[in-house]
Amino acid sequence: ETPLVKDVMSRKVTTIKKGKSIEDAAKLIMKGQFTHLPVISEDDRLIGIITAWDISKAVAQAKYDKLDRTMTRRVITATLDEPIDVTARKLEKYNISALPVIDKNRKVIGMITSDDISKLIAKRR
Amino acid sequence: ETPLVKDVMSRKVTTIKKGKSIEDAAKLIMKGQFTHLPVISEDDRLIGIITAWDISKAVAQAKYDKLDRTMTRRVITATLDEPIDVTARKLEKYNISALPVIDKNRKVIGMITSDDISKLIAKRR
Ligand SMILES: C[S@@+](CC[C@H](N)C(=O)[O-])C[C@H]1O[C@@H](n2cnc3c(N)ncnc32)[C@H](O)[C@@H]1O
Ligand SMILES: C[S@@+](CC[C@H](N)C(=O)[O-])C[C@H]1O[C@@H](n2cnc3c(N)ncnc32)[C@H](O)[C@@H]1O
Repeated sequence: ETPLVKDVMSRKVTTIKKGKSIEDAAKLIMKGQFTHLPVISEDDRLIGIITAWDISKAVAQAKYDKLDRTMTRRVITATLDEPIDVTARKLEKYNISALPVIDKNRKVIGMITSDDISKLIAKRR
Repeated sequence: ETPLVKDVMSRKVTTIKKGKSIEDAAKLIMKGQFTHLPVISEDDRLIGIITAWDISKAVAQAKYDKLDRTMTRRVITATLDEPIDVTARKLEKYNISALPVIDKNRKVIGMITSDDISKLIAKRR
């Protein structure tokens, strides 16, 4: 019986509004001890994602831009009833480690990460 | 049959010598498209780990230190013959996403990440 995203995801998600800075993003990532931060519009729709990796790349290039110029715009997402092997294949295909879970209005209602999927293996035995 | 670390890990690993800078680390992370970079001593032993998350934290605190002051010194590691459910439990316990695989001389011979473990779920069906 393959679990679904809604059984494995984390419902507590931190997001950031697009007008904020890279430093604001870095502070949220540090406080929350996570790595992927969905970016949302004024009306709470998902419009991008910024991660510790993107911030690290800004350091590598010594190029600190606005948040909406640094974030990834084409976000790979998951839905509640998606079987997690489908999710795991998306992560592998794009070499990414987390997907925002969205509803049909592009509201972010959860996050599912390779850490969450890996926990299913942690429980065996 | 629980797979072992050696069946699932990546043998191609990038490491960084301790005398390098945070910017050097950020450049390797960007080029390699990974997130965790083991730090090694002059004689190739594992002495720390630096990640995109640590670099992001440096941005959050506007505090750019030497590599060996920013890295995590107490590294959680894996060994070749470790069953991956044990590995997955370590990742969960410490809220980390990757473990350097070391031999008995603390040489880094691989990396195992939650992305690698998640790929086992991707293959089902
Ligand atoms: C190719 S990944 C490699 C590092 C790591 N696996 C990760 O997920 O960050 C790095 C890039 O993927 C992007 N990324 C991460 N999660 C994403 C997602 N769900 N959708 C689209 N891009 C994503 C980040 O914005 C970053 O530019
Ligand atoms: C608590 S984790 C949270 C973010 C993400 N899960 C990760 O692994 O980076 C962030 C901290 O874990 C540390 N870390 C990552 N992998 C580690 C490992 N194998 N052993 C010890 N510390 C590690 C990093 O240096 C960073 O300071």
